[in-house]
Amino acid sequence: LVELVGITKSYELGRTVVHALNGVDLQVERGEFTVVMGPSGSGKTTLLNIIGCLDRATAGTFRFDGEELGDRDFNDLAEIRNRKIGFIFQSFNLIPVLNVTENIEFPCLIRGDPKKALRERVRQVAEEVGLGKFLAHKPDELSGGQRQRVAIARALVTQPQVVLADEPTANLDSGTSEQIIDLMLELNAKENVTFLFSTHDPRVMAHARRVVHIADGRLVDGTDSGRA
Amino acid sequence: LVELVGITKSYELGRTVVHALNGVDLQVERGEFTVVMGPSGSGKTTLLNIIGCLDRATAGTFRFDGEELGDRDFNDLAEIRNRKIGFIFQSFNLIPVLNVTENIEFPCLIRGDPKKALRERVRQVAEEVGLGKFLAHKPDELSGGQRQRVAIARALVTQPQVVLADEPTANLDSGTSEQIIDLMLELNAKENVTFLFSTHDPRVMAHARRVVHIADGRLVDGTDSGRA
Ligand SMILES: Nc1ncnc2c1ncn2[C@@H]1O[C@H](COP(=O)(O)OP(=O)(O)OP(=O)(O)O)[C@@H](O)[C@H]1O
Ligand SMILES: Nc1ncnc2c1ncn2[C@@H]1O[C@H](COP(=O)(O)OP(=O)(O)OP(=O)(O)O)[C@@H](O)[C@H]1O
Ligand SMILES: [Mg+2]
Ligand SMILES: [Mg+2]
Repeated sequence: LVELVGITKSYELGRTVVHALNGVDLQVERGEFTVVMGPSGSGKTTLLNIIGCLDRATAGTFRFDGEELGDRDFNDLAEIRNRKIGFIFQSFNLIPVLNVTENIEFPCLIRGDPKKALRERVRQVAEEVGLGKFLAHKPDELSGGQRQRVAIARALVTQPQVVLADEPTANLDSGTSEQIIDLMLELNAKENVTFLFSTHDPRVMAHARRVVHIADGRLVDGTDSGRA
Repeated sequence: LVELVGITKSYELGRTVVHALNGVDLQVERGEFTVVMGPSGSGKTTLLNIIGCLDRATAGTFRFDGEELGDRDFNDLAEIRNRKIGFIFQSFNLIPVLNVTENIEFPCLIRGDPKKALRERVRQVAEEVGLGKFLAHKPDELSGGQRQRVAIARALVTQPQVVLADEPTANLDSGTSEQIIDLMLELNAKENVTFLFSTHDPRVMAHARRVVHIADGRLVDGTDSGRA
């Protein structure tokens, strides 16, 4: 499903250059439940942003579902993202003026899903992440973990092929985390949805069928613990 | 140091009222290293915001360092906060247009610390949280865990009596978390700085000398595991 060869991502800040990714080769097959782990600043978010078509690599080749995407413009990338990829952002990226329902349904509205069935689906997925009583709340009327779960629901409501989850349980207590992980495991088992996580959470790692280690912008050889 | 009696905090949203805190009684002595834990939405951030003079309770009495603070206005609360309390926000609250150095030194500038000694102190505390090479970076040029550490450094640079830390390690890997916890334990042991955490992180909990449980806006009886 995802094939990265020699991916680099560099940022130029005045006179310094930061190499967030430094020659990454990675393949992710359909149906995987995979964790990328590494120290703070090692390149996890950068990697997920490129796979999720939210950012473009400085160099390297990137194929998603058989298509070479390196030279696509942002509109093409947005089209693919909207149709195939659910993204749970590390910083949630909720829209402050929209309430929980409107934040969750937003990506579906962008791609033109019919509104009537959508509202019922939004209600259902909000219940599954424990937010059934908060549908009318705005983001600043929610706790940190509640906001995180809005971000999770928004990624899942689009019924994506791939979910890229950047530290999706960082603000969640044990019980809520287990609930979320179970939901994701079910989607993986029944719908063959591919999950790629960046996480430090041992509970997520306990369920991963494959763990990939990243340090200083490159995958660490010999630590790829299996093929899903 | 901190005494809360019958604290409630309610939010009115249209026709519903959310009781974020529902009659909290809590005492925190100088020099404690205490964790408040509870499910997402249970009231941890709300509690820390009130103790940190960032918000006011709806009802109840609150004493900080012997002074009754319930009827103080926001300017008085800001004065106390700037002099005595360091706060590590769950959402970091960095100022986007300021770089790492400027974000860390900001609270000291507000209270008029002399600039020359301040810059050296900022550099030192940035090094202690592993950000020595990022002093000129702006928040949007940093990873999630790097931003969290700017928030931590900003709380510690003021040399506060109390540090209120709302999920301070949520975005940090094991190694970085242990480094931060060690730094905090040292300040607690050598400078008698009081630490009150909201956290789900077992590594922080492992070092807590007292754990307080909160659910649905109230402390759960029988679960206060000790007095520091
Ligand atoms: N500004 C607000 N307006 C309305 N309701 C709020 C507001 N802030 C918090 N709440 C509600 O109050 C309750 C407690 O929120 P709080 O942020 O204290 O929880 P928390 O324990 O910190 O949760 P988490 O672990 O998810 O960060 C939640 O149900 C939340 O929705
Ligand atoms: N927009 C940017 N501009 C400049 N540098 C950046 C930018 N985004 C990230 N970086 C740098 O690139 C490196 C990798 O960042 P990235 O966010 O991918 O790390 P991460 O592994 O997700 O870390 P964390 O666990 O802290 O979230 C870091 O050193 C960071 O400072
Ligand atoms: Mg990250
Ligand atoms: Mg909170």
